[in-house]
Amino acid sequence: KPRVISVTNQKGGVGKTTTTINLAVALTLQGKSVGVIDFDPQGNASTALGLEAQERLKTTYDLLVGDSDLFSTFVKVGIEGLLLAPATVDLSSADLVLLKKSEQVTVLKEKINAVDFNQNKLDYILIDCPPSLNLLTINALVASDSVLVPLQAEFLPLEGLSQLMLSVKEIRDTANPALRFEGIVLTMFDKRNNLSRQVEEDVRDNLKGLVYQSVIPRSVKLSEAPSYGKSIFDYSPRSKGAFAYKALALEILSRHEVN
Amino acid sequence: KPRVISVTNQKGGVGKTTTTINLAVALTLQGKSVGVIDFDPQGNASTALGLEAQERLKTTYDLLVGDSDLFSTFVKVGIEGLLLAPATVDLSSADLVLLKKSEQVTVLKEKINAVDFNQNKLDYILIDCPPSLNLLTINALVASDSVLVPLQAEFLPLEGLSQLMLSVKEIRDTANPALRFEGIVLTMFDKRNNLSRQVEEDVRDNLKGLVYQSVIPRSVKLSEAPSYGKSIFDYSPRSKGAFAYKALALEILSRHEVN
Ligand SMILES: Nc1ncnc2c1ncn2[C@@H]1O[C@H](COP(=O)(O)OP(=O)(O)OP(=O)(O)O)[C@@H](O)[C@H]1O
Ligand SMILES: Nc1ncnc2c1ncn2[C@@H]1O[C@H](COP(=O)(O)OP(=O)(O)OP(=O)(O)O)[C@@H](O)[C@H]1O
Ligand SMILES: [Mg+2]
Ligand SMILES: [Mg+2]
Repeated sequence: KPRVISVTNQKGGVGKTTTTINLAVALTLQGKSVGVIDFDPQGNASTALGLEAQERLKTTYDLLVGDSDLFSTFVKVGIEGLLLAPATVDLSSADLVLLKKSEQVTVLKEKINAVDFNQNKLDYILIDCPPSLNLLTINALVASDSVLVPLQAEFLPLEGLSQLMLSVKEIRDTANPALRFEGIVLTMFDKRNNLSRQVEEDVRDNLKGLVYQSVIPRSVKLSEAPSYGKSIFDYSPRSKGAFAYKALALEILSRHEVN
Repeated sequence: KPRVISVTNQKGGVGKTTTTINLAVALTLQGKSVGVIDFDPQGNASTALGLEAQERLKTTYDLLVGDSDLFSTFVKVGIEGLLLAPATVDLSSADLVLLKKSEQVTVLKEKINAVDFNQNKLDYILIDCPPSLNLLTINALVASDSVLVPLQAEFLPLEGLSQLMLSVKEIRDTANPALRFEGIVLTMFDKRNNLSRQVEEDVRDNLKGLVYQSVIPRSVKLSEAPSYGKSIFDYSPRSKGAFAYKALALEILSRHEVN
């Protein structure tokens, strides 16, 4: 069975989507097969991987609310080893529909468990979560083995971190005892900026081994790549953003291979 | 009756909170009295205005779900002419509670309409919305005269704009016929960056008069100020961020005084 990782942080604009898609591609470049589940009604991960809105026939709305199974929702996006379950804005009404079902928080978990992974090989599933702790995010956390938290190295994003950690603990205590922290990755880091360095110091002091050594620098190329529907590895493979996401992938793999 | 403006964009991290609080203070410096309603469970606007979590006794959760009225929720935060209705993380469960009520989307509107503004003078109410189009944001839009949209000058944020405009139109057609666009303000703008300039050109070509002339530049001081609980006007009054938010306030006032 693949390792399922939710990429989440209720603070907005911290680099969840950018981390999900670039880490996914970095893992494929290390020979892994990866499924990306776009769980944000904005559909940013689907756009950033180059799938136009009109090409999203089966979506994560159908997966959650309809009777679509995981592998009939996955599509290829022209990147070797990568599959995408795309999202459209319909997903924003999934919350309300799920509330009326008896199974509100385990729907995604069941769809993943229903797959025969001997037939359909996958090493990783990455779930790009929306910026809130709503039923979509809860479904993702309940379905996951671990949580990866992108943290923008600024003050307001740092404030929400303890709330997020409490919510993850609550999910672990109530619905998913296996859920643990994959790690915290600092994003949009600017080493010339005092605030960035201060946040890094704070987080490393308090959370020690949870924080990856790899840090994602602020880089315009990372914000340009989505407008071409390309990962950083296609758009600008020798940029500092590409090296940083490759380093993050290697660090994550080294933690898993050891365990 | 004050002019009620929702500051909203379902895209995360685009500068909603930064715009709400700094515009609010800029308006007070022009002699206006302003109420800020923190409608985001992260409570970032409350933090950025210097109100510690343990000082938030009556909150917007009590306003929406309990029987607190608007002026008993407002507190002073040491800024002349400014009142704040603070938020805590409790607000994240307001969605679920509102769903069980008969009145789901008009609760805030009724709390505002219940106030005797002859007794309690206010020129503006600014509502800082969370990064989603959930029941909290819908309550804010239904209660508002207009919508102010901070737009980060990048590709992924631009993508969500048409969706937001559709949602505003839907609210206008169903629940609040008076709702109109206050305007779109470009944030975190970096004129050295091609992408910023391209987004500006796109938006001005397509949306013409909706886009303010005033543009908020990317400025580290704006991201540092919240860690001191201060607006940019207290933290760094001669910074480019302070001048930009003053210019935005003057532009908004000139549009209102004329009408
Ligand atoms: N390291 C980086 N350097 C520069 N820009 C970045 C970086 N990471 C992300 N960005 C840009 O910052 C913006 C926010 O990033 P992104 O959309 O990935 O965040 P998010 O957490 O997924 O947002 P949301 O909360 O809306 O889902 C985007 O325009 C993105 O292109
Ligand atoms: N013009 C600016 N220059 C530099 N940094 C900025 C600017 N505006 C906002 N920031 C910083 O960018 C981050 C995101 O801004 P902010 O929190 O105001 O966005 P938001 O839209 O309210 O986010 P959310 O979607 O989580 O509510 C914060 O760390 C903030 O301090
Ligand atoms: Mg995202
Ligand atoms: Mg905010």
